[in-house]
Amino acid sequence: TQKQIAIYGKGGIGKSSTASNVAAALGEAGKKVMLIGCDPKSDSSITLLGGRRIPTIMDVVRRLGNPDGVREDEIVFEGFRGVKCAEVGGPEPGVGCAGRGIIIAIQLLQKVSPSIREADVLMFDVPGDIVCGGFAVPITKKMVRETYIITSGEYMPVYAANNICRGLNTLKTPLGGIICNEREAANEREIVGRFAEALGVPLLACIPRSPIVQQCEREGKSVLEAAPSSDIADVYRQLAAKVLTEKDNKVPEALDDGYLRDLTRQ
Amino acid sequence: TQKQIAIYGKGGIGKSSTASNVAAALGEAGKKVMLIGCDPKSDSSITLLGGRRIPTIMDVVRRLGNPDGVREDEIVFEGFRGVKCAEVGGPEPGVGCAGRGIIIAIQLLQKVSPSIREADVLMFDVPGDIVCGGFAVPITKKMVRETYIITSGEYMPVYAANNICRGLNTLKTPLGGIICNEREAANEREIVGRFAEALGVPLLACIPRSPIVQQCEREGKSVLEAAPSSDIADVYRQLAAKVLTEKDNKVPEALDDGYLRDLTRQ
Ligand SMILES: Nc1ncnc2c1ncn2[C@@H]1O[C@H](COP(=O)(O)OP(=O)(O)O)[C@@H](O)[C@H]1O
Ligand SMILES: Nc1ncnc2c1ncn2[C@@H]1O[C@H](COP(=O)(O)OP(=O)(O)O)[C@@H](O)[C@H]1O
Ligand code: SF4
Ligand SMILES: [Mg+2]
Ligand SMILES: [Mg+2]
Repeated sequence: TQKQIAIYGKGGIGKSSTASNVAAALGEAGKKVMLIGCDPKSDSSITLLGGRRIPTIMDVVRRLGNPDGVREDEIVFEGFRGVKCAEVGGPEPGVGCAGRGIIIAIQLLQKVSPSIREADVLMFDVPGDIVCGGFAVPITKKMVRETYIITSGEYMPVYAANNICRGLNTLKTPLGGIICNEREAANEREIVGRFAEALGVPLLACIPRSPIVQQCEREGKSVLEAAPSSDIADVYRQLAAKVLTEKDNKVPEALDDGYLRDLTRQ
Repeated sequence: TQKQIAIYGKGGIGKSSTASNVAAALGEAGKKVMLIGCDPKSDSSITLLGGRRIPTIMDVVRRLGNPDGVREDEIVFEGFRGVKCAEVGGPEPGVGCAGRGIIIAIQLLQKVSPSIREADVLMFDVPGDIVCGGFAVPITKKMVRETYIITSGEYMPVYAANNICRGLNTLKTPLGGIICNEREAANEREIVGRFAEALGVPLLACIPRSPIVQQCEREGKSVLEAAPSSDIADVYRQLAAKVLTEKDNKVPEALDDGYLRDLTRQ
């Protein structure tokens, strides 16, 4: 069966860099992958497409006036190692709802793109700053079976991660694990390890903060493409392998805010 | 006439610390101030209330089952220098809409709290990570006449600030100015100064990154209360005075993303 996952986390924590590098690693391992960016920044797939920003689904729909008549090749683009990329695009600033956009995008992809059904792995890259019904749409539309949350050892990203767990609990959706994207805060691995343990889910990876990631990003390439023999490329490969393995379907219970403050104040 | 303002910015950039310290400074200057926190974190007023977290309006409404019968003293609390504090509370994680909550809260406050009309200054503290119709509610419900955006010199907060300008442009709402809350990034004051200049609005303050702010926060007090003779208390006083002055009503035009990348890559 198709692996349907979503990657959530606070803005700027490293969702897109992690999702695109994991997608590239899965592609390298021979899997058919589709990556759907749901962040209004629409930058989930840039490093899979040689630095190119693709038209967002909402831009194409707004230009045509309605979703009918949109062709697959106008909204789905093939990137590194055959990864299929699509960007939802953001709400009309100040007036729209991010959730409405994601609903329209999913319905359109289901109509025009065989990849959304045929991919071995379907990945959604979703912001977790605000845990509202809008950003839960990939889950409520039954396109996601398990989620992964990216955090660092600092209070704000951990707070956001915990709030995402509250949403997952309301929606009875499993959390496959926590991914630490390091910011070089003190005791970071220990803090995030204890956070994952308290939630009862595995800490799947600690991705070091590395200039290689930013350098590859500047070249418009994933680490898997631009630095395939680097240590950090292997970190993403190992994470990709862990994402593929079956896990207990643990629906998280959010932790107490006081605990998070103490944990990150170390 | 009542000064009706909103403070927007990316999560974690310093909206609440700035809003509560400016509110305290306005209170010290004899103004009647009401501060309404619209961030799901509901931590806008903690340092005005001696470190106490007050019940959110959404919690009170959910507990009673409907907004009728809620009394003012259940949702509005008086803090340092008489500042009236209210916290909207977040959406039901994963299902609700932050905008719905803000609408319910504003309607309820207008019914039960004379302060919302009688305050000299009405301030909304609103997250700007996602610029959707939900977080524009204080503006669309005509409770805000001018806005202020907080940023640092780093790309992500500047990107969020620019996206907020896109929303303000759609809503034809003036931007009173940019506030730089320093993160000690290289050339920060210059970068944020040029950003404000490119938008055609003043850079109202550069708030230094100071351990005093965090120290006071840990004591559950504003800088105005716990460190009134510090330099940084004066920075907030000067900012409060600038907020009170009349400005040109400039509706911002968002800048090009490429310009933002170049600007912050200095
Ligand atoms: N492991 C890492 N090492 C160094 N820089 C990183 C790492 N992960 C992410 N970054 C950088 O952090 C920034 C934000 O990451 P991004 O993936 O865009 O976050 P998000 O998608 O969560 O908003 C990017 O510029 C990226 O290059
Ligand atoms: N000028 C400053 N100097 C030092 N720390 C600051 C400053 N401004 C904010 N902070 C700290 O940054 C953190 C985030 O600030 P906060 O006001 O809660 O952000 P927001 O409301 O935008 O999410 C807080 O812990 C606060 O103490
Ligand atoms: S559901 Fe979420 S994205 Fe949609 S308008 Fe409400 S807060 Fe904004
Ligand atoms: Mg991203
Ligand atoms: Mg805040």
